[in-house]
Amino acid sequence: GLRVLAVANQKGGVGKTTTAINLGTALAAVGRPVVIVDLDPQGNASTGLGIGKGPDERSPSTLEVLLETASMAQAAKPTGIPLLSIVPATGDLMGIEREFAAGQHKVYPLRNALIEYAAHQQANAEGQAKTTYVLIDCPPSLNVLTINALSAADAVLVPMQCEFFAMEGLAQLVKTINDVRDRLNPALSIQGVVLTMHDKRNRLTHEVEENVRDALGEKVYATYIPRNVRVAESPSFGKPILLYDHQCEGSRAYIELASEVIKREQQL
Amino acid sequence: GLRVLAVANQKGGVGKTTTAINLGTALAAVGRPVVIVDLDPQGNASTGLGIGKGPDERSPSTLEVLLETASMAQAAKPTGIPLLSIVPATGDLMGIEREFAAGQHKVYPLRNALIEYAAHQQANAEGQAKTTYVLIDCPPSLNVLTINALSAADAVLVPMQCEFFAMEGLAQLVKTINDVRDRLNPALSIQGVVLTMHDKRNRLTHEVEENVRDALGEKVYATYIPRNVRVAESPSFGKPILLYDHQCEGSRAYIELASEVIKREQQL
Ligand SMILES: Nc1ncnc2c1ncn2[C@@H]1O[C@H](COP(=O)(O)OP(=O)(O)OP(=O)(O)O)[C@@H](O)[C@H]1O
Ligand SMILES: Nc1ncnc2c1ncn2[C@@H]1O[C@H](COP(=O)(O)OP(=O)(O)OP(=O)(O)O)[C@@H](O)[C@H]1O
Ligand SMILES: [Mg+2]
Ligand SMILES: [Mg+2]
Repeated sequence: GLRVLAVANQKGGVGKTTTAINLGTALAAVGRPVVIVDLDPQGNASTGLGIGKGPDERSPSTLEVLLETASMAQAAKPTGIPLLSIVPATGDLMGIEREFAAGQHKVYPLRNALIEYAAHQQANAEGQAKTTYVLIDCPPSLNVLTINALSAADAVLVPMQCEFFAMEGLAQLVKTINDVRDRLNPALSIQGVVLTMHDKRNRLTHEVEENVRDALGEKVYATYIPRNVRVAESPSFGKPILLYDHQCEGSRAYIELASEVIKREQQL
Repeated sequence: GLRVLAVANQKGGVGKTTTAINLGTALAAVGRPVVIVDLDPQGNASTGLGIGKGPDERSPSTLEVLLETASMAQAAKPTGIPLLSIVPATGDLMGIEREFAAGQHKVYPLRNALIEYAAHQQANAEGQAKTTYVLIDCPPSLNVLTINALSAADAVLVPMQCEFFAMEGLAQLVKTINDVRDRLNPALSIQGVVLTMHDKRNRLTHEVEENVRDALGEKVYATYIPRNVRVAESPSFGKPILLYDHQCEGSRAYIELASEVIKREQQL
């Protein structure tokens, strides 16, 4: 079957894209099939995985999946990494917000597309037992694109930067998740919160970590992602950190996070 | 008169709020009256300037200004810093997006509110010659809130992080600025692009800086803002960096940026 995780936080620059790319790669590295859905019109996850911007390189894209003119299976593209594919995004995705807001479309086509994809995977599974993970990289907003992701997801994975403003938007995010659970998707829960850009030398990091663990307890993964310049460099080579520098702290942290995510999934 | 700058970039976490707060403070420090408009439902600029979250501490807020139930003059609150005030934001601002998108309101109330404010300033100026700067802190999205800011602004100030994804969203931002100029606000231009979180020790910083200066030339300010942990700490004390640690590199950079902004304004 499918297991869909929305990687979401409306605070900008907290490591959503970096987590979708590298957690996705780490899950694939331990044998789990993964599809990343790039739901940000900036298309950072697509670029970070080396998908070009030429005329057809991103077609069909997430836009066509939301407009229901292409299926997930048609839009998912190989990344060169075994078991990892991505449904890429282009700037055209920006237009959908206006279309949905004006009420022209069913607002939740991503949910339907994933249900169809699950059936497709099932039919082609040839007895493959492994769960396919779908990681949805959300834009920094609680807009109609992120609501689509929350309505389609089984759970939410929330990256939180170890910086002062980290806690500010959390109440809004939790309220939005609860709204979507009540109205659209009764199964939706927070799988976990991952601390990112953690810097042991920095007092602010420890303050934020203490606050976040006090407030959210068990929800916060034991694994945190250290601030590591190799992680920031890797997308410029179109590669996840595990390929760019698999020995560095960033890679080890994402491999650890992958095993913690799998463990939590198994406990459900 | 008024001079309105929208601090905008849909890429998240690039230093929009940090620049609005600290450039605003630096302009006030050299005798220019400044009003910051917090246009982000997360309210980071309001929190970073020490505005509490108690029941009335942020009322009226930016929401009431957009709904035209309060004027800018009524909503602008003192910050404790001479010549610097802020129109604060609350999470309720999120609801406006749905209201605007559904076509219930004139889409550009911020522009009207600022025209009215300019008249108000003029009437109360008692011969004060100085221009009042209005800095609008935009959310990380090209949504109806940011379009409001662009329709109300004289120019745009674009913070760009010295990281790989920095250039990715630029084309979309420039296209949106051009669209707003053609349809709504013929005077709109880019005042400048400021490089943020610049780290001399980091190869990626130099690569990005070279790319950005090649692509945008004169538009890029000579001043860049260094990555400096004191800058990240200051909002946790509800203070701008100039008050928290006026000797540090971050403070000096924002003071330099303020003089460069003023110089550009004078050349117009
Ligand atoms: N562990 C890390 N160490 C160092 N840099 C990092 C780390 N994680 C992310 N970054 C860098 O920080 C910046 C922000 O990360 P990223 O773009 O993944 O955040 P985001 O939440 O997806 O942003 P947006 O809100 O714009 O979608 C990027 O330049 C990225 O390379
Ligand atoms: N020069 C700097 N040195 C160190 N840290 C910085 C600097 N500028 C900003 N920061 C930190 O980086 C983070 C992102 O900055 P900020 O919140 O201002 O960006 P933003 O563009 O307003 O984000 P959003 O897209 O969510 O509105 C914050 O935690 C801030 O404290
Ligand atoms: Mg992202
Ligand atoms: Mg901000």
